[in-house]
Amino acid sequence: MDTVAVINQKGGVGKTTTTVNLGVALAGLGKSVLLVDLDPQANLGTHLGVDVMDGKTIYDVLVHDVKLKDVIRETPESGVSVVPSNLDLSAAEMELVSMVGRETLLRDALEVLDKGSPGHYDVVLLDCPPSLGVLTINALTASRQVLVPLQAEFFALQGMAKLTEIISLVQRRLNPDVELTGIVACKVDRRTKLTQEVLDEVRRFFGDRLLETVIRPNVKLAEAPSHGQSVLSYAPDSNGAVDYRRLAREWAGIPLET
Amino acid sequence: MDTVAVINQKGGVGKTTTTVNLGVALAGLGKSVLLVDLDPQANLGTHLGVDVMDGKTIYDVLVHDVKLKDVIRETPESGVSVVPSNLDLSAAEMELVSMVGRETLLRDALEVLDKGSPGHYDVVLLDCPPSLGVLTINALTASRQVLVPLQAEFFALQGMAKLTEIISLVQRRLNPDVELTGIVACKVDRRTKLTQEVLDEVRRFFGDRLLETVIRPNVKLAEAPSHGQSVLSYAPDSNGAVDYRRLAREWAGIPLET
Ligand SMILES: Nc1ncnc2c1ncn2[C@@H]1O[C@H](COP(=O)(O)OP(=O)(O)OP(=O)(O)O)[C@@H](O)[C@H]1O
Ligand SMILES: Nc1ncnc2c1ncn2[C@@H]1O[C@H](COP(=O)(O)OP(=O)(O)OP(=O)(O)O)[C@@H](O)[C@H]1O
Ligand SMILES: [Mg+2]
Ligand SMILES: [Mg+2]
Repeated sequence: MDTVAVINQKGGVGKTTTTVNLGVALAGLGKSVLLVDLDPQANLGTHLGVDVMDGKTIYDVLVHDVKLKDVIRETPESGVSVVPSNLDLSAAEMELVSMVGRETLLRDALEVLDKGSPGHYDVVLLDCPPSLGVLTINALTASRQVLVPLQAEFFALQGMAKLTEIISLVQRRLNPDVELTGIVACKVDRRTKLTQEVLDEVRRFFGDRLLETVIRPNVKLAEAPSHGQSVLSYAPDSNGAVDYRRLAREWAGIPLET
Repeated sequence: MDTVAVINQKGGVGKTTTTVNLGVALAGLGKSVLLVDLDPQANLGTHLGVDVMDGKTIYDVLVHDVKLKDVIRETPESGVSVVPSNLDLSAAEMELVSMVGRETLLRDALEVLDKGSPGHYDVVLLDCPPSLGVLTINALTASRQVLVPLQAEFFALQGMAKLTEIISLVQRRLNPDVELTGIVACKVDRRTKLTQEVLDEVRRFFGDRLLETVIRPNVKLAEAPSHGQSVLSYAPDSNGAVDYRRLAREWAGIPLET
């Protein structure tokens, strides 16, 4: 079971959009995929039409010791299941802070899931909130890989410096296996000067961890959530669908088509 | 001293961009303006060329009882001063949680500032992080007005429901004077269907609290931070500058030009 944390404390860069569409595209390559929403905004569940107001969620797993297998929901996308969050999760940040072992709650819950049904899920993607608090630390402690969606904006570089600092802190103290595996540039409009400048800087610092695939701006990506679908189902021939299928191949190590 | 919290837990919608450019535009109308950064990302200070790695910040005010007047920095924009944050502020969320009176620290610090130099600042804008944690609660407790930058996206409406819930919670328990005064639509591209649908919904729920002025997408707004300036200084004739000057007039109750 490969667990990947999708993280960037900068808001609105495409974390949820990437978690949903990369997840569905990986399922399209035959992988069995679990998506976990760690963001109190609960956008991931809503994006796939899951009712986040009803039933148990990740909140119950972290705070009330409910098992992950009892909160997993099916989605309209075949091969993709979801653990929704709900708005109570923002209270969880405060509740978790004083709990012993607060940083390893998610890791332990995923271990129980994997032991209970070994090999059931090939890939687990963790959608993180736009912060570096205890929920994001839980994701880093539970993952071996980190995927960073990045918008080519001026603030991106300042954010990356802090994020790499936090990742190495977690590596030293909680999870020696976690590492920043890839950065995917989102909403990339190659025509603007600022975009090229920022991507050149990111490539200078991170080398080939900046993935080859970029995600172009595409209104179908913004429309798909209101239909409760991934872009791959909502508009399979759109730029958004093409880009996320390509990202899935690159992430899975399959040679890219031209 | 009018204190306004600029809030939206949805990330990347234009909170920092609005705080900086509305602030500078209000100074252009003759007001003396203080901008306070409550976001650990520290984007506000960076946007105005302030060195956030050096010297004391809002972190010291909230956690070490330093006075606000000792952390205020001047900026290149006349009539605008800034209280920067720094990356340590993300640790503050955890440190503050167990402190008594943790929600009123900012209100008390602003009261001391106002008593020390009455009438020195006409307007204080508080730039909030993309979350509803203890820093945002501090902003709501310290303010009478709330300005919500909103991107016309599917997730916007779900977020507004939770935000109005939190505002009424703070009204009941901590600050009876706080209210949602205005919503400003940012990055509005009137040509897309999704945009019109979302703005129609927002107008249905919030009526004339949805401000008349909208902020159009404008690359100058994204470029200005890399020059350490507001868009009003960087590109005074751009759509971004025109829109934020108009927003300032609407916010200050000055009749709008055509
Ligand atoms: N490539 C793209 N083209 C067009 N719109 C996009 C693209 N990627 C994301 N979006 C839209 O941009 C907005 C922000 O994306 P998203 O919500 O996925 O970001 P996020 O990083 O998860 O935000 P948050 O920090 O609030 O969790 C959404 O409205 C989404 O539909
Ligand atoms: N009207 C606009 N046109 C073009 N770009 C914009 C506009 N408003 C904001 N931006 C850009 O969009 C990005 C997000 O804006 P900003 O950082 O102000 O949002 P935020 O809500 O403060 O984000 P966070 O939730 O991370 O604090 C920035 O790169 C900014 O330069
Ligand atoms: Mg998200
Ligand atoms: Mg901001």
